[in-house]
Amino acid sequence: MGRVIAIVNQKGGVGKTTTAVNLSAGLALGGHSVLLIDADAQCSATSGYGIRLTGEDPSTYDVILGNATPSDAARTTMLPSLRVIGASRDLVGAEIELVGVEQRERRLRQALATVRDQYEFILIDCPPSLGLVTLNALTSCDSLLIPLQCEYYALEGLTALLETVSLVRDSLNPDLAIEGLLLTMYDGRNTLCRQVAEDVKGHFHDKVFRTVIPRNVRLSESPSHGLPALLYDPASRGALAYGELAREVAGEAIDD
Amino acid sequence: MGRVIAIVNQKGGVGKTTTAVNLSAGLALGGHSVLLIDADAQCSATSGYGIRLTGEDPSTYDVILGNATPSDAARTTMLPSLRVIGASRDLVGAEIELVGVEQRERRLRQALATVRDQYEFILIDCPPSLGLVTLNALTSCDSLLIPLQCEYYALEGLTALLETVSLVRDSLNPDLAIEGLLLTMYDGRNTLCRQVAEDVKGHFHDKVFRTVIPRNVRLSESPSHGLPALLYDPASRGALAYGELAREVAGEAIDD
Ligand SMILES: Nc1ncnc2c1ncn2[C@@H]1O[C@H](COP(=O)(O)OP(=O)(O)OP(=O)(O)O)[C@@H](O)[C@H]1O
Ligand SMILES: Nc1ncnc2c1ncn2[C@@H]1O[C@H](COP(=O)(O)OP(=O)(O)OP(=O)(O)O)[C@@H](O)[C@H]1O
Ligand SMILES: [Mg+2]
Ligand SMILES: [Mg+2]
Repeated sequence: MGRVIAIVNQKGGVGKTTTAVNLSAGLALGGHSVLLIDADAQCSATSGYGIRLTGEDPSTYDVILGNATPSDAARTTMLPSLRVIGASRDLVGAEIELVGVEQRERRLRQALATVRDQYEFILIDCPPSLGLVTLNALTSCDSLLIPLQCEYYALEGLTALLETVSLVRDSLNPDLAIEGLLLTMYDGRNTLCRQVAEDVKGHFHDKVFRTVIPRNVRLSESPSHGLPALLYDPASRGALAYGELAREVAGEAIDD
Repeated sequence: MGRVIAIVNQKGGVGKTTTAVNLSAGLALGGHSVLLIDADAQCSATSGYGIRLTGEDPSTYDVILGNATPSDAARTTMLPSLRVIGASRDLVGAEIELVGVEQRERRLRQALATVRDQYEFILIDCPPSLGLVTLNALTSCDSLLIPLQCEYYALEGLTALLETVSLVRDSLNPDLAIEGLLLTMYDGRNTLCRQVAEDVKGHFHDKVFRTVIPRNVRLSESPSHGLPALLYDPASRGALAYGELAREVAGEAIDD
């Protein structure tokens, strides 16, 4: 039975897509079968794998609105055990179109029921908002992974996100758990960054992943080559960190 | 007659709020009367000025839904010629509540008609999405300022934004102009950053502000003190750059 993990944070630019692309690659390189769903109209995770959808291709929008099944929409990638459901710009419209629809928060959950046991991991990259598309992801998943930049505005946004999570748990998805908080773009030379990291660890304890993702230029270069950093520059600090995160998420031993 | 400038980019984390807070401060310190409207449910620009709204305080949500006038909602700040209309979390709900409302994209424009000539500049900080709240900002403004991080994913998002702008120009706001593209978090040592900056200047020419905002830790520290960098550390490279941007936006001579 696949674990569905939503990668969520309404704060923008904290590393959601970078985590979705590189964690999915790390899990696939580790031998696990993975489905990555790009639920962001920006289509970043789709382009992070070098995929460009045409108007005819089934997308996440079609899966949520029920026009295509996840199996139709899942595309192969350069990694044998990874498939990707790409996003398209019409997801912007979904936020409005879903308002009047029956079971509007449960559409993705219903759609994913047909593929849950074909993958060990299903990851969902979310847009920087708490709208109906993100609510669909929070209603479909078993747990959520929260990338967190060690910055003041990012820390401020955490309370709103955790409140939304408990609302979803009460009404739409009672078993929703927190997979963990992931510190991203960490730079130990920066005092504010160190302080925020200490605050988060002091407050969330073992809910914070032991793996910390450093700021590493290879992570921001790799999408322009349509490759995860684990394939673009496997020895880079960014790629190594996401490899370690994949082992931690999969429950395998990580190096201390 | 005040110039209304929306600070927009659906790509997250590109420096919209940092620009809204520090450009409004720069204009106010330059002697101009300024109104800053925080239209993002994350309330970052509100907290960037050390403002915390209580449930009783009128907010941007109330102004858009017509429950309060901009004059009721505008609060004083530590800068004499700057007022701020703060955001609150209920803006998240506005994206859904506005769907069924008459003239749903023009609400903010209608509300601002009452205060336009009381300020020389009205700045609107937008959320990282192209939903109904951002559409309200695009329909209200004379021009838009697009902060752009020199990164691959940020560049990709530009096409979608410019297409939305031309749609808004055709149907809702015929005079909508581009104030300019602002390069943010610029780090000349980073090859990708230099390449993206060259691409953008090569493509958009004089639509790119001459002022470039460097990556500068003081800009990310100042919000934790509830102050713009121009007051927190006026001699810092980040504060000086935003001072220069304010002169450029106001049409005053800038240093070469
Ligand atoms: N550890 C890192 N080191 C250096 N750059 C990074 C790192 N993680 C992400 N980036 C870069 O920072 C920017 C923001 O990251 P990303 O787009 O993954 O965030 P996001 O949360 O998905 O953004 P959005 O809210 O727009 O969806 C991107 O340009 C990305 O390449
Ligand atoms: N020039 C800069 N140098 C260093 N840090 C910066 C700079 N500009 C912004 N930051 C920091 O980068 C992060 C993202 O900036 P900011 O929050 O202003 O972006 P945004 O576009 O408003 O994000 P969102 O899409 O979530 O609204 C913040 O933590 C901010 O403090
Ligand atoms: Mg993203
Ligand atoms: Mg912002």
